[in-house]
Amino acid sequence: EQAIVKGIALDENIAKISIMEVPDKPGIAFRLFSMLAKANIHIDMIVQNTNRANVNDISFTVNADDLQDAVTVAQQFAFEVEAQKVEFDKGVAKLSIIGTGIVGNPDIASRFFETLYKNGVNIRTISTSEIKMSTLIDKEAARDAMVKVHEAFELDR
Amino acid sequence: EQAIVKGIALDENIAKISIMEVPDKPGIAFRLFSMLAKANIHIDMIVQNTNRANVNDISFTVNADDLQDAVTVAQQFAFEVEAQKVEFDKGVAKLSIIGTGIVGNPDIASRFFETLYKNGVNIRTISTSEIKMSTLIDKEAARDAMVKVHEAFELDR
Ligand SMILES: C[C@@H](O)[C@H](N)C(=O)O
Ligand SMILES: C[C@@H](O)[C@H](N)C(=O)O
Repeated sequence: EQAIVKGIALDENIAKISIMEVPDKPGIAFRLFSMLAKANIHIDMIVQNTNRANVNDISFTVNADDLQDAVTVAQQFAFEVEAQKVEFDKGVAKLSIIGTGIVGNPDIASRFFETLYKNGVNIRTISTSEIKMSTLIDKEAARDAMVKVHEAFELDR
Repeated sequence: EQAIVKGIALDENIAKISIMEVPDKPGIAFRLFSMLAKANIHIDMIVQNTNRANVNDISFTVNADDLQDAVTVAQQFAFEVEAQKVEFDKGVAKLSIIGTGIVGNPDIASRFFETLYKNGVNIRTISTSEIKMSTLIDKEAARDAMVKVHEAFELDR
């Protein structure tokens, strides 16, 4: 499938919450999102990578305005499942490239990540689908990074 | 936005590779995907969660047939950046729910994860977008899990 980048999206109005070292066993993710659902907290993305030593970290992003409520739920959850800690960060933005067939093609990931690297931007989180490749980066760097990525994919023409 | 689950997708023909404890600084993700691009390895998904103590883990999935080539690249990369180790796993499958507005709604994540929990399925990796919520689970459990998730979202009607 031909890989085509169609646009860049920047969401600066988000905050990230990570619950570190939750037990890696069935029912844990369910419990967290069930509690968030009961609290009516709207979720933007969910990221969980591979485990290590029977624990794992679960991260999710919310609208910045919902951070306080989400942290309250996350802390209650962390306490109940005996996770290590809750981390949260409002200084994060989601920068994504959007297109068709884009994940399959590592050249696109490579160019996206290269542009961030060349501008000294650290990639804090990565989550992808066939049509969207999203990164979480420092909010302060985000506007400039978006312009650079736009140029790198020649989207101005 | 109304959240609607339209379908379930199962991909059993994948393998997962994780490079554990890479340095968490700019240029690392670029280097990995640049090497994978040079080796012409087609990527299905990329997952990286929040860091800890200046290191992070980067995971990606490939077509099961490409596992050996991808591991070769991953090991070379891990050596060059002094990562802790490379893990890989062919016994994994990607089970996803597809729809519109689905991530925003934690009730959908909750029901998806609850179904897996009730069937004793451990969720190994989670990656989401607005239209797709993907999990990596044990391949052996995947077919049965797909049927159960299909039922849970009443997609047979
Ligand atoms: C960590 C969490 O995802 C756990 N593996 C679960 O299945 O709920
Ligand atoms: C870990 C890796 O993603 C690193 N933070 C980078 O920017 O390349």
